Amino acid sequence: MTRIVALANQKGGVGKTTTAINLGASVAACERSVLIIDLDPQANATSGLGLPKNEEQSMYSVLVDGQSIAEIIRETELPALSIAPSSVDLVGAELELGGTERREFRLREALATIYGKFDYIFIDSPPSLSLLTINGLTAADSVLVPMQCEYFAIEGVAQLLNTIERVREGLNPALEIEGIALTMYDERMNLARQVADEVRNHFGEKVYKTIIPRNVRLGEAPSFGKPIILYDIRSRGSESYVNLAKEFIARAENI
Amino acid sequence: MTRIVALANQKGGVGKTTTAINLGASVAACERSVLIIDLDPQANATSGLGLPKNEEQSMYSVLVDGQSIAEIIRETELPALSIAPSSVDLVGAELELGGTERREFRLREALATIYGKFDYIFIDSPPSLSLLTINGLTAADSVLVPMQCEYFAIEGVAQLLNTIERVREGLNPALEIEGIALTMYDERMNLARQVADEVRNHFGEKVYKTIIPRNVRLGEAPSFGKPIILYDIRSRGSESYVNLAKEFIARAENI
Ligand SMILES: Nc1ncnc2c1ncn2[C@@H]1O[C@H](COP(=O)(O)OP(=O)(O)OP(=O)(O)O)[C@@H](O)[C@H]1O
Ligand SMILES: Nc1ncnc2c1ncn2[C@@H]1O[C@H](COP(=O)(O)OP(=O)(O)OP(=O)(O)O)[C@@H](O)[C@H]1O
Ligand SMILES: [Mg+2]
Ligand SMILES: [Mg+2]
Repeated sequence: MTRIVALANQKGGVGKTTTAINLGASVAACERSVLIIDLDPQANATSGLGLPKNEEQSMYSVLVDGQSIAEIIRETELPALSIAPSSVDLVGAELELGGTERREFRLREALATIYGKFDYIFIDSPPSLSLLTINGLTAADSVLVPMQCEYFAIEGVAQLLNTIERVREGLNPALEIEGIALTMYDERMNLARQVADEVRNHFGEKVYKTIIPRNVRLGEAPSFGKPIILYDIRSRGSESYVNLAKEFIARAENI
Repeated sequence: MTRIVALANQKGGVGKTTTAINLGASVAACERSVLIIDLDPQANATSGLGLPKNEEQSMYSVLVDGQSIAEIIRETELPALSIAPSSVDLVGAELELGGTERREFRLREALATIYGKFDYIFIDSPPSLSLLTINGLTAADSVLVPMQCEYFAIEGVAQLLNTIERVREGLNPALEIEGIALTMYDERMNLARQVADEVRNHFGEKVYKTIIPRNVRLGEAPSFGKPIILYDIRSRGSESYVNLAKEFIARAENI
């Protein structure tokens, strides 16, 4: 039983990768086996976990050349956390898959070959709603939306929900919304509270109670190639992602 | 004499739009006529200046339908600042232009029709290196790179410079680097200083001396549809973008 969760939001810099790494790591620390799929040509999740991003064996070779995904999966410092790395080659993937039959299903078909090997698979997406992100949404059971509590973040939600709807109708009827996670919350900003309230009014119970605060340690951790719980377990960043993981598991496992 | 500057960085949320709006506004306040081109389907620059983003007349109709760009230009609250708005339709533009002859030159050809009408044209790009951003780089005299002082920001630079080089070789031999602007600087973060030093070591004089600090007011201003200098002239956000404007003008006009 594997639950596949796509992290998606076309707005840039809202914490998709930071959430993929740290929610992934914190769920793994709760004794669940976790795989992170890095679907972003920027390969931030890959380097944020200390792996090189110019390897020949990557999500590029899986999606474009059809290499077996099991062959490219790498371990991380955390025993229960693995990653299928990206590489800069992935920049060309959308173009190269452009005319291919069933190009939206490449990831879905790859994940079918490892179904059951992990409790959770988190897919990190690029800041766009194009073919790579669509592959993530088509492969997933659900989508988790990291949302920064700022003005431009609110604006992009309608378009994202639109895309999710179109994927449901045309490609993946079972796609659900796992939840909305409020990220990079800055208490000094009046606007942050207003945005958080508006998101809760709109999405109700879907919004996780845990809010991830702005915390310098979260920005520093990837420069050491570590998730926050290995970099600074006592930080507010660690505390909040561990709480988010517990809330995530309780919801996903109906506890 | 118009100088066309593309704001580009494929990393998300590094301040491209915030710089397009506020450098644009601050340069306009220095008695230069400025046009902002919103090339991002998210249309953040458009809404951040208080305009609607679902209009029929937008950069979509210019790039895809060939509408005259002069017809879509709108005024803003600042007399010397205008904007060519984006719209959500632009999402489809890259696909629709996909097979078109000279699809990288659509913006360049449109800007040729208004050459000389503005002192400066700033082009806001989406967080990607695909066709819309390529149109911006092909149309521009130079590219200004907003860079956030965080780990993932450093990683993306090589790829951006690569793209600039390929545009020079194949599409726009005259493309220069206008400069690098350090944005969202958080003094509490050791990493920020290290990243800033590394950027200066690498790019030397190209890096503007003015650093834009993290300032809550900069995040609030777009929710009122205003540039920072109309929203809160006394804020550190205003002060820094005004200083950046002076530095920008001095460099661009060889003063
Ligand atoms: N809660 C936080 N506190 C402080 N810094 C954070 C926090 N969350 C993320 N960051 C930092 O903010 C930047 C943007 O975050 P991140 O890269 O995770 O966003 P993203 O949505 O994946 O961006 P992109 O759209 O480019 O993929 C990164 O430098 C990251 O380290
Ligand atoms: N110096 C700053 N201080 C505080 N907040 C800022 C600052 N600069 C930008 N912001 C806020 O940070 C968020 C990201 O900035 P912005 O949207 O300008 O980046 P971007 O590079 O255009 O993002 P995208 O890649 O999605 O186009 C926005 O909510 C913006 O209001
Ligand atoms: Mg990311
Ligand atoms: Mg932007």
